[in-house]
Amino acid sequence: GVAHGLAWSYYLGYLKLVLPELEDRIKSYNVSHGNLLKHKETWRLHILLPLSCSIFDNLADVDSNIEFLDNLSELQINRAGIKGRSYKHSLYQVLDEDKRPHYCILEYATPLKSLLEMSKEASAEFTKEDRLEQTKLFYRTLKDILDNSQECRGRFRLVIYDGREDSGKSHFLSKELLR
Amino acid sequence: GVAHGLAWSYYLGYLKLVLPELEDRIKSYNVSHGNLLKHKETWRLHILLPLSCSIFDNLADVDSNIEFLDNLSELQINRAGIKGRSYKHSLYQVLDEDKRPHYCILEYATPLKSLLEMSKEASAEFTKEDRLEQTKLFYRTLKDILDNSQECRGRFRLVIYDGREDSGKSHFLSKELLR
Ligand SMILES: Nc1nc(=O)c2ncn([C@@H]3O[C@@H]4COP(=O)(O)O[C@H]5[C@@H](O)[C@H](n6cnc7c(N)ncnc76)O[C@@H]5COP(=O)(O)O[C@@H]3[C@@H]4O)c2[nH]1
Repeated sequence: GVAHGLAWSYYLGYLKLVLPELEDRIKSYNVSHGNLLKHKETWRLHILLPLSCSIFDNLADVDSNIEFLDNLSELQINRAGIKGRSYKHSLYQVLDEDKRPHYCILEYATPLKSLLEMSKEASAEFTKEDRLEQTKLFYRTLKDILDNSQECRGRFRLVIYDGREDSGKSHFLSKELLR
Repeated sequence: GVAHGLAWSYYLGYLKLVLPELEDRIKSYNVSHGNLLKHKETWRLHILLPLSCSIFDNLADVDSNIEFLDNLSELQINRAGIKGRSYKHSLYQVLDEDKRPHYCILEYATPLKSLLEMSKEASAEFTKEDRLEQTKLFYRTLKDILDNSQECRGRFRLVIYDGREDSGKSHFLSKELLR
């Protein structure tokens, strides 16, 4: 199915390549940035999975307590004919309910953006009902793959939520990330 | 199906973003590199589609007449939480049978690498027979999508071939590209 292929492609073409390299990138970031990410439990890629597929290119638009800080150093790999294809992660400051800052490596699961856009293209023959079903299947498949992956153990956190919460008022997402 | 989702994702999440920007990148490359890409018919992304899914990370290994030259300037887009996600294309020198150089923007269709790797993962439940069928479906679906895409018209060439040719001896791929 659609979700099956996207989950495997997301793992084989991205997470399996980048997650084993994450710890080194965080360590070198800490060296040049005063040991900002102190807590090793946060040394993970937080992957946002809104079941509504509502993906924002700018996280501050979702929750004003979340602010872009910096990118970690990029990884460059010669891949399928592209020389030095670039892979990078973004570091965010997340304020808690007392406005204290925490730091978090954060991004949406990009394949959900494909699912959203497919459901808007008439010729893709992919309805909104298909999309919800495939989004849940994407999550279950991805979770299974990652739970069985040696290379990725302990290096990610899947943050699944409805996606239609009014995050602006409630600061839903920052609270969810800091749980 | 798997191929349906990968073809749509490849279009919506990559080709639709990068192909409209290709001409500007070629023009600015020409300004700083003595008008190297002279022939406008070559101002296209040549997308390699070996039906065998045998994808090489280094094209010179496939055909010694094909040599990496340079990357065009990268495109950076804020996408799904990644600030300045980088998209780049590689420019290759391709020698013809008289050893004269031609220039070509070239890369494999990345989803074929996912199909290949899925067929090697036992838990993906995806056989080599599935893979060949899905690769053909990927090509047909992608061709349909691109033929109906205003944004991508005239900016790509799908280069489909078996993939098991002994390109090294016969220089199959360079000849195919220069046809
Ligand atoms: N040649 C090439 N150069 C690129 O820069 C590129 N970016 C995407 N793609 C291909 O387009 C399609 C859609 O991409 P999407 O981002 O939705 O999914 C991507 C995305 O969710 C994740 N991923 C891959 N590279 C990155 C990256 N650099 N940053 C974040 N996520 C990434 O893993 C999925 C599979 O990636 P690929 O298997 O490399 O092929 C993709 C895919 O077939 C590319 N293909």
